Amino acid sequence: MIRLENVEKIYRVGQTDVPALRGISLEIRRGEFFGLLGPSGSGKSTLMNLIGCLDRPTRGRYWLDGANVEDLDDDALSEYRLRHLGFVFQSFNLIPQLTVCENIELPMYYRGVPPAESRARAEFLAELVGLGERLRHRPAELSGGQCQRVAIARALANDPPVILADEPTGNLDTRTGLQIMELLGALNREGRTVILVTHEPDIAAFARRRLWLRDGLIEREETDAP
Amino acid sequence: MIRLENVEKIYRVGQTDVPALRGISLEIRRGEFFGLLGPSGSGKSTLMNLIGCLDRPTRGRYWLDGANVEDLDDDALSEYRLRHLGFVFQSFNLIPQLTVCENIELPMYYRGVPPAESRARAEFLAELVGLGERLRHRPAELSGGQCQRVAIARALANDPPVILADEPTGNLDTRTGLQIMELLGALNREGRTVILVTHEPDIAAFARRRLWLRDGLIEREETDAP
Ligand SMILES: Nc1ncnc2c1ncn2[C@@H]1O[C@H](COP(=O)(O)OP(=O)(O)OP(=O)(O)O)[C@@H](O)[C@H]1O
Ligand SMILES: Nc1ncnc2c1ncn2[C@@H]1O[C@H](COP(=O)(O)OP(=O)(O)OP(=O)(O)O)[C@@H](O)[C@H]1O
Ligand SMILES: [Mg+2]
Ligand SMILES: [Mg+2]
Repeated sequence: MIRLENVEKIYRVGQTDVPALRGISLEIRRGEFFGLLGPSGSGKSTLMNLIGCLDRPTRGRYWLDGANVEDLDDDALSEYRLRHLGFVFQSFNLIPQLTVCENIELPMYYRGVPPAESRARAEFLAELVGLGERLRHRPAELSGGQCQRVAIARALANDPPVILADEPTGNLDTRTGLQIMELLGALNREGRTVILVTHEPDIAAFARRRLWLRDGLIEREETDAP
Repeated sequence: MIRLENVEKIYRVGQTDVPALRGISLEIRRGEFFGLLGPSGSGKSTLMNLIGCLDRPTRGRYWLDGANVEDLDDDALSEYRLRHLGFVFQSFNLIPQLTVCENIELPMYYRGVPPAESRARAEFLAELVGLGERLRHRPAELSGGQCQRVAIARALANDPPVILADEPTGNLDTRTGLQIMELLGALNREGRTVILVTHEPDIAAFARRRLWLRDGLIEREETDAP
């Protein structure tokens, strides 16, 4: 379903090359719960951005549901992302001028979902992450963990078959974090693919297959018995 | 050294009052390592902002080193903050247009430290948090955990006697997080007061005294034997 072959990502900073990913090959099957771990700066978010079609590899090949992603132009990639992927960003990336409700509705708005329907679903998702009382707040009027939960709700707006979550519990207390993981676990059991970056072992334990990065390369892998 | 008496903070959102802190009384002595825990939305960052003189209480009194903070005007408060407090923000608050080095130098610049000296200290602090190779990067060219480490280095720039850290390891892998905590522990042993928000028990364990908030009130407190 998701297949990377010798993928590299080199960033250019001034006169220097920063090789964030130095040759990644992996395969993630439909319906997997996949965990990505590794030290700060090891390339996890970079890899997530490539898998999530938010960026393109410098070298290497990437297949998504059999389609070779390099052959898609930016519009096609954008459309693909909207339909297939829900992304929880490490730094949330909420729109400051929009309310909680409007932030969650945004992916639905882009897909042309009628306002009454997108509003109802946004309210449902806000309730699901414990923010039913914060619908009219703007991001600046929220706690860090509340912002993170809006980002999670937004990622689920179009009910995507693939959910990418980059440190979704980093700003959450243990109990709220586990509630979010239970939610992701339930979505996974219903057949959705979940790809999760985390540095917390208790959170990583929800992923049946786990990959460690170090300095832009795969260091090791673990798979639980079914 | 830090004393709060019946402190309340009420935010106004549209027509609604949000009582983020509903009556907090506490005392933090010079040189303590103090931990603040509690669920997402319970008021931790709000309390940190009050202690850190970034905001004022709606009601209640606040003494800092014997000075009644309500009697200080905004300029005096700003000056006090610059000299006495180093703040690691939950969402980092780095300046996007400045490099890592310039971000760390900023508090020194405001204090009139000569450029050669502030540059040398910024490079030293960047090394200390493992970012010696990232001095010329801008925040958009950093990983989440690297941004967090820049925020930590910046908080230490003026060598403040009081360090306030709001979730300083939320974006760090376990090993890097523990390195940062060792650093804070060493600074504390040298006599600095450290006030830390965290939701991770292993991180909270570095604080000898710990307070739990729930819905804007103190729920319980723990102190380790000396
Ligand atoms: N600027 C603001 N305007 C309105 N309400 C706010 C504002 N900042 C915080 N709040 C509200 O006050 C409450 C406490 O927020 P605070 O940021 O202190 O929580 P927290 O304990 O730090 O949470 P987290 O662990 O998620 O970071 C939350 O319910 C939040 O919605
Ligand atoms: N836009 C960019 N431009 C230049 N360098 C970048 C950029 N984004 C990331 N990097 C660099 O690439 C490396 C990998 O970054 P990445 O964000 O993927 O790490 P990460 O594993 O997600 O780290 P963390 O756990 O701290 O979030 C880092 O060394 C970082 O400095
Ligand atoms: Mg990252
Ligand atoms: Mg907070």
